[in-house]
Amino acid sequence: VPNDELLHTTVNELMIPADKVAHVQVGNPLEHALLVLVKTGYSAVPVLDAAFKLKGTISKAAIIEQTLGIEQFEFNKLSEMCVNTVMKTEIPILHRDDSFEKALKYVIDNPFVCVADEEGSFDGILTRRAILKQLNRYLHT
Amino acid sequence: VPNDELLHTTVNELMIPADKVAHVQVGNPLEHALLVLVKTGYSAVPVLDAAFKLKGTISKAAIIEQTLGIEQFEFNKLSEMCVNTVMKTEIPILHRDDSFEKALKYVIDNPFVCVADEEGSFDGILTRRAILKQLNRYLHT
Ligand SMILES: Nc1ncnc2c1ncn2[C@@H]1O[C@@H]2COP(=O)(O)O[C@H]3[C@@H](O)[C@H](n4cnc5c(N)ncnc54)O[C@@H]3COP(=O)(O)O[C@H]2[C@H]1O
Ligand SMILES: Nc1ncnc2c1ncn2[C@@H]1O[C@@H]2COP(=O)(O)O[C@H]3[C@@H](O)[C@H](n4cnc5c(N)ncnc54)O[C@@H]3COP(=O)(O)O[C@H]2[C@H]1O
Repeated sequence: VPNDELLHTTVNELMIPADKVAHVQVGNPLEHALLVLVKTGYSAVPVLDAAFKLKGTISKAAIIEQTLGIEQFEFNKLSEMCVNTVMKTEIPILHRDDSFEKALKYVIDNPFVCVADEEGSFDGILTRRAILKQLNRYLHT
Repeated sequence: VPNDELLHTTVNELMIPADKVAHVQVGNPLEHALLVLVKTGYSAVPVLDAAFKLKGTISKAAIIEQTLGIEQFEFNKLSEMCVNTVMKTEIPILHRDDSFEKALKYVIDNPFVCVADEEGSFDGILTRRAILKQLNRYLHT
């Protein structure tokens, strides 16, 4: 059954490992977080604490939204606020041994999903691109 | 052959039609474009001209990058520059009757792909989410 191969792929084989993932620290001011996002070119990245535990994700969108004042953008606010007040903490999480099928379900609504172990230590991320490349490979064999 | 159904789906069946796609006009100042992106919540949208022809795409990332000065972010620049100087014009384009397979290839490297007709009139967009939902449907039948 051709589907078997695809369905037996695990998150571990498709994820980007932690050491290759750009991230920000939970205590950083928003201005620093925005700089990291602009320099790495990513629209959103994981947020970790000093012990490398996963705390949430933060996006350019969420940061810019903070600057939306009544009349115009108020960018000075960025140096006054921290990542922890703006980050998203309710995020889906995958484990290394989760199936392709579970990963696919999660990326339908999320450009990327964080991978962590049972202690909450950050392992990496699973991206839509990885799922799409795997699908493309599978359709061409 | 189960793959047949998937491969016979066309862009037309999966795309978001033009009237449901947020966009900006080629002559808008960057400050206006950023406001549209922040209010609609999208990280990037198509750029059209007054005749509804597709001109390119513009992202929050590209706009924010313009504000990156030597020492800090210089947001006043946003009212001084227009969409046409910052938009991406080298973009992949799909046609309504293109195959699922061609669409899949394009979304591997692009979160969304613009759909246009031979005259360059904007028809809609094909998103990664649409491809992933179709894959999920196919794996569950
Ligand atoms: N430096 C680069 N080189 C080549 N292509 C690039 C790129 N930056 C972005 N892209 C392309 O643009 C897509 C959307 O990137 P975005 O930053 O919005 O959204 C990204 C970003 O939020 C996050 N992400 C991906 N790789 C990351 C990394 N190494 N570190 C941190 N976050 C990452 O996962 C989301 C989905 O990534 P995905 O690969 O599916 O999809 C990526 C990829 O196809
Ligand atoms: N208002 C909303 N409601 C529900 N979910 C939302 C949402 N806004 C964003 N998302 C989710 O976040 C993903 C990334 O959105 P993003 O704005 O970065 O990237 C989007 C955006 O740049 C563009 N896009 C999608 N729908 C659009 C629309 N109606 N008008 C203009 N651009 C659109 O296509 C990209 C990929 O979209 P995709 O659907 O694959 O993936 C979307 C979707 O899964």
